[in-house]
Amino acid sequence: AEKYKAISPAEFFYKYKEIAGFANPARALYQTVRELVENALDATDSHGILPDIKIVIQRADPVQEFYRVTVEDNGIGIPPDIVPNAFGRVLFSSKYVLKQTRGMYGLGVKMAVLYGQMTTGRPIEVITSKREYRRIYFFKIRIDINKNEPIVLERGSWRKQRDWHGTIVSLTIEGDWGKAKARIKEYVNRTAIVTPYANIVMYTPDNEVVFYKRVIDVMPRPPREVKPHPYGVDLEMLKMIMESSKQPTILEALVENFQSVGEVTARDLLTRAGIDPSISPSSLKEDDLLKLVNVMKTYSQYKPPSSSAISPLGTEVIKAGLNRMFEPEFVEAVTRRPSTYEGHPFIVEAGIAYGGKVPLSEPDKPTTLRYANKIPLLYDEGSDVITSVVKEDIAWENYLVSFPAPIVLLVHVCSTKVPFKGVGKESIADVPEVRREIKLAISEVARRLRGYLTAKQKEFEAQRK
Amino acid sequence: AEKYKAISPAEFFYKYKEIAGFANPARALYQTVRELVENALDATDSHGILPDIKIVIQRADPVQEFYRVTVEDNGIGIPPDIVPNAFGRVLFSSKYVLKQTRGMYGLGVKMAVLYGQMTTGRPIEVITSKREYRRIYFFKIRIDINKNEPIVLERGSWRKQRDWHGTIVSLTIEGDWGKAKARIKEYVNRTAIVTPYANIVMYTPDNEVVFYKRVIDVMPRPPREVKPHPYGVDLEMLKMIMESSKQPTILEALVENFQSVGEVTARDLLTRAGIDPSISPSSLKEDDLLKLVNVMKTYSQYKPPSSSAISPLGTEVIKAGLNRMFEPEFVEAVTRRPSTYEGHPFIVEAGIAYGGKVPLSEPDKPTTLRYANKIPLLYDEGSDVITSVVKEDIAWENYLVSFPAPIVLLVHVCSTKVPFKGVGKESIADVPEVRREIKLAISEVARRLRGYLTAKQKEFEAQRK
Ligand SMILES: Nc1ncnc2c1ncn2[C@@H]1O[C@H](COP(=O)(O)OP(=O)(O)OP(=O)(O)O)[C@@H](O)[C@H]1O
Ligand SMILES: Nc1ncnc2c1ncn2[C@@H]1O[C@H](COP(=O)(O)OP(=O)(O)OP(=O)(O)O)[C@@H](O)[C@H]1O
Ligand SMILES: [Mg+2]
Ligand SMILES: [Mg+2]
Repeated sequence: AEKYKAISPAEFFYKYKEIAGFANPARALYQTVRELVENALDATDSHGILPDIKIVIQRADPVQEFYRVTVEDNGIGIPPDIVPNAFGRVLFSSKYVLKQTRGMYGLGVKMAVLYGQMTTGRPIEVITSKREYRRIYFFKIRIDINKNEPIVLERGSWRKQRDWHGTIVSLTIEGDWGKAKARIKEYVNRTAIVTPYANIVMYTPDNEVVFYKRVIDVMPRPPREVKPHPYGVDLEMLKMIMESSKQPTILEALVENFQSVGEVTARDLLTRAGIDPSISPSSLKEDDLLKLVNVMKTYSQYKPPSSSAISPLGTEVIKAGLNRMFEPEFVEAVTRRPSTYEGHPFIVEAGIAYGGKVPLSEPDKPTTLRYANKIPLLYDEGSDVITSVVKEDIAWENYLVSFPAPIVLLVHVCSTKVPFKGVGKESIADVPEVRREIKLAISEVARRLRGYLTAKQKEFEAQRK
Repeated sequence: AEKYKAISPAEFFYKYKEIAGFANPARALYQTVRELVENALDATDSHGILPDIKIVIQRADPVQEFYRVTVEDNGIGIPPDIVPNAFGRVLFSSKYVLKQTRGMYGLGVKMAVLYGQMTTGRPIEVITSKREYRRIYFFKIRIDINKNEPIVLERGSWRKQRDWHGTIVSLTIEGDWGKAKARIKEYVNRTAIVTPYANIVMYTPDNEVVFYKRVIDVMPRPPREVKPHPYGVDLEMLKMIMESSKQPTILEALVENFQSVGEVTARDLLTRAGIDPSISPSSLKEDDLLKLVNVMKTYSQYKPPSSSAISPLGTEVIKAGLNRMFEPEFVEAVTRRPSTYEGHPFIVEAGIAYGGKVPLSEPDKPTTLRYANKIPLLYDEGSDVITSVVKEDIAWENYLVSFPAPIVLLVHVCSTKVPFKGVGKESIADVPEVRREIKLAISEVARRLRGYLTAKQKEFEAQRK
């Protein structure tokens, strides 16, 4: 007889943890550092706070390969009534809104909690306070996997002694520092390249201290939440909007719930869909909704999607980061204008560093640093659209570059929704609009490199005479 | 202010549907056919029923690219009280047990329902009956995305007029037959290669009929559910077992809940963990559980994991499938002995077909047909361990093969848990134990091909004299 049953999202991701990057102890240690650091940076630079991030990885047991991973930030902190769900409920997040952030799934830190629970049995510890609070709050939390609910094992609070705000997250997991350390150090290094405005210090189990000091005070403008663009609409979204709208008419419901839709545009859309603008939103029938979705998706007279929800690094930040890390003889960066795919605005940025202390590349392609929403992508490069463009769409010889060469290429894709191929966030899918922008961005910085190499060549020949 | 919220698994996979393979209308049409066909085959061949599968894809609208996809099978059917959850609740499945099946996530058909809902608004229709029933049951179902619950829009039943059992699933989605048809046909063709014991007929929107007739009555032995093997244990699993066990002693709880653990072994494990075998399961403390997990994972005297839970194709089925599809001059197949990774038993099988009507391969590698749990894998070959082994670990020239050549290589990995890289089930992760077995299986069939090519060469030279 068949055993039919439902499982919670916590049980699902506990069972299939490899899908979220927790395939083995080495990858789990790497992913845990990632998830905590990405949360810490989201809590700072998305809110105009210059980040101070401390990462501590220590052996937690003399015999077993258990590691205590602690990440501290000076970010916005978390309200105490929110903490249990934030760390103890899978699919709970503050980032389910239309705004560019590193986090998006409501899963990251919970995966680390689950992995700690199943390998060491130890709960996660959280200390947090917001700037306006007088107290600091402390929690020990584990996850009830069956119910997908937090279990608060301990809680406490105390009065602030000094002006502190931020969050300290600590958990103990099985890991493999020997296997993982090169990648973890690479991840922190690559993070520092795109956050030259952050202080990042890491203490390792080998008693090393890795320190990336802040070199600029300029930060990317923080992203602001926006309403969806009509190009991203679908039947279910429109239905949900109309059912929950408190507006008296469908016209006002459209204007309130979509960007780039003012009264004139809304009236135009409704006319084309053959719908009376004055009827109430909840009275729309199935056929009308489908007609309206089709009209909204094919209408060609909207203002383009707002880019206030995306937060590119900017050329100043990219160049500062590449300069600090590689001390190149030549550096350039470009931030493309906003584009969209499926109603989501996105920007592609590229940076190029050449010569100086830039290490020699592979014999067949430039050293390529992939980024998505400011997150360094280190694995699965074979299935990433950036890798594909660099290999197949750029004729490097046209830019006077032959490999190996002392050249580093940085490519950053940022969006309200980066089309990741999996919840482990390691590679970007080959979406045509995005691919096109990546190619244009890389060609742009490659052209500028060519200009430099040509001038350098001329100067060299002039000197010879 | 931050907007903290929880979402249901239905909303999560609706929001991030590209992660499950529903990235665009062409891929969605492909994935919908896949999910329905895989469910139909699971309902037949895992239960000793020779499959009769009918696939119908028709244009559902004169203007819009809407397609009605219907799959009918002669399988075990679904109880009427189960149908709403089976099709309307994400993370509901009969395949969350330790047994090899194509399905595993409890997500597949629900993704298709969600996609139909958001692109056409139409519900899924299900007709089903079990062999022993006198009635046939009918449902029209949509998903309440917010609550992750089914909404039954219509239901009915009627008396059977003839001895029918099985399931008919029909839904209407936006698709792109022009872009998807080559891949859909390839998928059905590749399915037929490993199910030569099935009748599969497909009716396409171009009014074509594709028919793969049953050519053998031999089926792989159906898999049988097993208890977990101690090598796959973790702290959370052991805790859940001990808390829910009705056994009076920890000794009996171990014997009841794990395979390869009889009384002698259980006593040995408990002794090594310093635990009294007569205490009740729920009285174990945290430290004891962790000690016991460590002992169980490192103990070296178990019987190896049972392979009754896995269901390899077998060499007869593989050869019949390759012969029917390619009419080669040479065909061979091998089924390796069971192996394990992380407590999960797995088997790698390989088949090779050469000459005859086998098409010419690429200039650098053999045409490779990847399969996992009898499912053909068509996308993401770049990140699949099989591709990696074929390219990097096999010196084809040692087997007298130089490309291009009229050679097809089939590789099948089957397990109680195939280490897929994503919920879209397109590529297998590089797990060391699995990689090793793939290499050994391919080497084996390549050796036999070499034997044939050597004999053929000798015969050719003998004839020349
Ligand atoms: N260091 C932190 N400072 C402030 N808020 C935090 C911090 N860490 C976690 N949070 C809060 O907890 C929530 C859950 O974090 P989690 O990592 O599970 O999901 P996410 O970051 O939203 O998405 P993703 O799964 O993509 O990481 C976050 O959305 C955020 O609101
Ligand atoms: N044609 C069918 N015949 C019998 N049972 C079916 C059929 N289709 C679906 N089911 C039942 O519905 C359940 C849910 O199907 P669904 O495709 O969502 O998940 P799954 O097949 O278990 O896993 P996966 O997400 O990997 O496909 C199945 O587990 C099975 O019990
Ligand atoms: Mg996160
Ligand atoms: Mg399925």
